Amino acid sequence: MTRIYAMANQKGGVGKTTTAINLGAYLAARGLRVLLVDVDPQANATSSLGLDKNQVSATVYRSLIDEVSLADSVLQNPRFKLALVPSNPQLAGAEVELVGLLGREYRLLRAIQTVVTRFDYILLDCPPSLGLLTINALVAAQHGVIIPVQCEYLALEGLTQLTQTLDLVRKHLNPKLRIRGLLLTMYDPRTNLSQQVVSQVRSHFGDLVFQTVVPRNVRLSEAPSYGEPVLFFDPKSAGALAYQALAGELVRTDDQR
Amino acid sequence: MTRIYAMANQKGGVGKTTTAINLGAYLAARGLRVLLVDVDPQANATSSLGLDKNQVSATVYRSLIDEVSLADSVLQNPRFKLALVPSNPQLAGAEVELVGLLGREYRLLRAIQTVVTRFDYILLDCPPSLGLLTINALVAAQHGVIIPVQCEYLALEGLTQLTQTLDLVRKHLNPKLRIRGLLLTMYDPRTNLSQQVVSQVRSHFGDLVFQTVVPRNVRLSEAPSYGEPVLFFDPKSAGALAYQALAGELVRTDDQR
Ligand SMILES: Nc1ncnc2c1ncn2[C@@H]1O[C@H](COP(=O)(O)OP(=O)(O)OP(=O)(O)O)[C@@H](O)[C@H]1O
Ligand SMILES: Nc1ncnc2c1ncn2[C@@H]1O[C@H](COP(=O)(O)OP(=O)(O)OP(=O)(O)O)[C@@H](O)[C@H]1O
Ligand SMILES: [Mg+2]
Ligand SMILES: [Mg+2]
Repeated sequence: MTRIYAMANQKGGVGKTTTAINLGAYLAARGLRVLLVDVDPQANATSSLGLDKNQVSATVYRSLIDEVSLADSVLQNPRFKLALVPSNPQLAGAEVELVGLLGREYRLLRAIQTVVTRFDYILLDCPPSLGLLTINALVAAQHGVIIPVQCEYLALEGLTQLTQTLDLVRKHLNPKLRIRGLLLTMYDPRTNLSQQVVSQVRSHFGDLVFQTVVPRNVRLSEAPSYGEPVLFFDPKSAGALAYQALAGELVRTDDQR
Repeated sequence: MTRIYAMANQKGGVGKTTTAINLGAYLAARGLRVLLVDVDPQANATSSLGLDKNQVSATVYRSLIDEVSLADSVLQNPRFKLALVPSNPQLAGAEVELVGLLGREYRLLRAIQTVVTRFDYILLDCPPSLGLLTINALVAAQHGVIIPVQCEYLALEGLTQLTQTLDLVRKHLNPKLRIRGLLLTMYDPRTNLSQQVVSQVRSHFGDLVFQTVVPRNVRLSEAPSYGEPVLFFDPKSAGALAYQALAGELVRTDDQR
């Protein structure tokens, strides 16, 4: 059974891309077949894996707009054991171009059907907005959405708006949409703010919050400049160990469902 | 002469809102008349000043879509000496609703004309995207765009895409659009990454980069939870002193133009 998860949160800079890349890498390291789909025009997931976003032409855009099979855009990275459907800045136009297209909210879901049986996990990295690209990802995310929550006040505050959008998508587009889990990121034990955010999120969302908390760790922000997941950049770092633990927690709790 | 600046960068979480709020507060503390316009559906600038975004109804949305005079949406805060045109989640619909409207890229510029003479500075807080809301702000920003750049690799990487978009807006919509300055934010002197990003941005953009660098400082991220600029929350903090210095640098270099 292939599990499809979207990393979504309209608040910017909360760790969506970092989670997609590093959770993906640790799932792949466990022998699972993993596909990352970069649904963000910033193409940060693409560049975090060492690709030049201005050089790739077979991207998710072609599947969303030109209906080219997604299978034709899948790039394999044998070293990371990760597959990627890349993005490039052309995708920025899709937010508007999708508006007039038939089945505009279901295009990513349809495109993913052509590759779904080849993978155990498909992770969708979303842009920091609630437009048609993120909506497409929320419709395609048949097993739920993973919400990275930075341990900061403004990120906490944005959760209401996100859950309201999830309710709308569930009502009108994807009745199966659920929260797979909230992931607390950039936790800094030295600040009261971090601790307050963790306790508020846990008290409000209960078991929906992953036990694993990702600490603030500079190695996570350095790894993208080397074009590799933290597993390959510094596997002993606190950030790496957290994403390794998250992969274990996800697989374990998936198996129980 | 009223100066209108947009805080823009499609990379999420780089300090756009933090800069708009705190730069605005320190400009106001110098006796200047300052208006903040929250052009982000997340409404973080609105909530950072203590307002409940779900309670405000007179927002920038009404001026962009319903052509209600912007003057009717201006809220004065006597304590902070700041005026604000708030936002709320309804603005998320504007990205799509604007697509079919005449003069869709100029609606914010037109709306601002009704209030421009009342202020010395108008600061526009943008969402983390390059859609029609940010485009409207870039067209309205007659004196330029202030680009917060987080001292991280992915934020550095995104600058090329941003400058390409600025070139397009300058060519098709606002020939006067220029970069007023790049502001390095969340600088952490303990990490090599921060230092590398600073030296790369300075070597690439030269004098366009503000001398003032904003350090990573937890007081800046705590202040929004109290609904006040850092000037009122902790004026002696490193973050506060940096934004005070930025206000001084901006005014000094504006006067020389
Ligand atoms: N746990 C962490 N510790 C330190 N830095 C981190 C951590 N997680 C992410 N970062 C860094 O913080 C920045 C924001 O993270 P990231 O880009 O993954 O967030 P995002 O939600 O995908 O952003 P956007 O909204 O722009 O898509 C990046 O520079 C990243 O390298
Ligand atoms: N210099 C700083 N030191 C520490 N924290 C900061 C600093 N500047 C901003 N922050 C915090 O980092 C987070 C991101 O900043 P902010 O929300 O201002 O960025 P943004 O670019 O407006 O984000 P978005 O893309 O979501 O609009 C916020 O929680 C903010 O409080
Ligand atoms: Mg991202
Ligand atoms: Mg903001």
